[in-house]
Amino acid sequence: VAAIVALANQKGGVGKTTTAVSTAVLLARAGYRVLMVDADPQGNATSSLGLDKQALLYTLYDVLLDGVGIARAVAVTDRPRLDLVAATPGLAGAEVELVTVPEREHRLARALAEVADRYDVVLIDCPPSLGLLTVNALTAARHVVIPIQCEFLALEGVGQLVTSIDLVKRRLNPSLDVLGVLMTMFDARTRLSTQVVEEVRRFFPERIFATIVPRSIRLAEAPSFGQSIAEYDATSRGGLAYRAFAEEMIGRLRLR
Amino acid sequence: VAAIVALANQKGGVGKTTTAVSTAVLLARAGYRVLMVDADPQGNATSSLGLDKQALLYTLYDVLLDGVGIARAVAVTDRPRLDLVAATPGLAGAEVELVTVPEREHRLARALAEVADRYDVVLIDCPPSLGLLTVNALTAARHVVIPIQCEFLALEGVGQLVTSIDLVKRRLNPSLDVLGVLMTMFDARTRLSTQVVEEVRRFFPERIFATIVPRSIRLAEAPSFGQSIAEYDATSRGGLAYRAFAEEMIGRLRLR
Ligand SMILES: Nc1ncnc2c1ncn2[C@@H]1O[C@H](COP(=O)(O)OP(=O)(O)OP(=O)(O)O)[C@@H](O)[C@H]1O
Ligand SMILES: Nc1ncnc2c1ncn2[C@@H]1O[C@H](COP(=O)(O)OP(=O)(O)OP(=O)(O)O)[C@@H](O)[C@H]1O
Ligand SMILES: [Mg+2]
Ligand SMILES: [Mg+2]
Repeated sequence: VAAIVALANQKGGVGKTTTAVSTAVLLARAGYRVLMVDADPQGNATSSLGLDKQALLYTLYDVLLDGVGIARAVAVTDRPRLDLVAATPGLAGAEVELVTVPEREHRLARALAEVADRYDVVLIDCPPSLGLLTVNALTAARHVVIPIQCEFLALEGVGQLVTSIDLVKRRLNPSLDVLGVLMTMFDARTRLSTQVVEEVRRFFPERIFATIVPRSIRLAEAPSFGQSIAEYDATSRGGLAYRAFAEEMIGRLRLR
Repeated sequence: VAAIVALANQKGGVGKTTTAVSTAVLLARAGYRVLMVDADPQGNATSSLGLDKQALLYTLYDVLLDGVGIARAVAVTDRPRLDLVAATPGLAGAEVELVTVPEREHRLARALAEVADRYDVVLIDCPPSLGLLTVNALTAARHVVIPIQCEFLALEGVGQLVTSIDLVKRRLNPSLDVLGVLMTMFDARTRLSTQVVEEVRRFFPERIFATIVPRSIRLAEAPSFGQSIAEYDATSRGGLAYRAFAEEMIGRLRLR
């Protein structure tokens, strides 16, 4: 059955989508069958893979709120072994509309159960909040990867995120575990980056990934071409870092 | 009565907090009485101003959910003419708890009415979402400033944000208007930044601020010292940009 991994952090702009998309493409290229679930109403993962949101029949909103079977919402991308469940702006309504729905936290978990056997890995890109969309992702996932930007303000919310993960683990999903913490946007020109890495290493001594993703303009340029870094500039510093990260993911997930 | 300005954008990490804090300190130094409202459960504006969250008696959560008078939640900072209503992680609960509260969108507007006459400007820092905390800020505000990062993924959500602002204007707060759009984290090393600025200029021809804030490490370092850029490094490129922006804000708000 698929390894289901959520990319979560309520701090905005820390590299959740970039990490999800980069890893999805690399794992699919390595031969694994990958499903990418875009659980962020901004739909950045959807557009980073070059999909046209207007052309989609069903999206994650239909699955969570209208009970449409997730198999019907799975869109094939033009990359072999990589499928996507897309998000559109309407998904923003789910945060409020789900509040009064029975089993509201389990909607995504139940939906994914239908297709999990068709994939080796499912990656869920979360929005920058700890609302019901992220809780759904954490309830559906067995693992969570926490991207943390190497900046001071990004440290602040980590405690709150860990508390939320523990809460989901205790009440909704006992098998959830923090697969690792990925440091992103490391800028060698400032001591601040090193200080943040050291602080996080103290907080998560065994879980911090060896790979540290540098700040690299090529990573910001890639989505404007609908490409992941592996397709846009694989040998850039950002491209090499995400290759190394994908290798670490294969190891930690014990993918065959 | 105070000019109430919300800093809003559901895209994460675009510079909402940095813009709110930089502007608050500069306006207070220019002689205006300023209230900063931190409406983000991450509490980045609270810590960027160097306040200790453990030492606060009341916070925004108490005002929105328990009906505590906002005057009791106002904390003085060590900067003359600059007060703050702080946020702590518990505020994250408000997004769900407010759903069933009567007049849920108007809680902040009603609370601010009590103290608006004591200030020239109120700045509200929003979380990276379009949930009830941001809707409360947009309902309380007369103006909204939209920081937009000069990167491709940041363009995607702008349409959705404008739709939400229009919705609030039509249903909840007819006096709401977009004061302007501030381009942030401009990186001269990539054509992408210029392309994004041109795209936004086409979308908001009259509202884009003349100031474009460059990407500058000093801005990321300042909050780790509990200082705004004006206090940490006023003559850095980021410091000069935010000084120019504060001047534009004084003009557009017609502050005496
Ligand atoms: N290592 C990096 N170096 C430089 N730019 C990066 C890097 N990683 C991501 N970016 C860029 O920074 C911005 C934020 O990254 P991204 O959108 O992946 O973060 P996010 O956590 O998904 O944001 P949100 O909280 O809004 O969902 C994007 O424009 C992205 O292209
Ligand atoms: N112009 C800039 N140049 C470089 N770094 C910046 C700039 N503006 C802000 N930063 C840094 O980038 C990060 C994101 O900025 P900030 O936290 O202000 O964004 P935000 O929109 O408030 O994020 P969130 O969506 O999480 O609330 C912070 O670490 C901040 O210090
Ligand atoms: Mg994202
Ligand atoms: Mg912020």
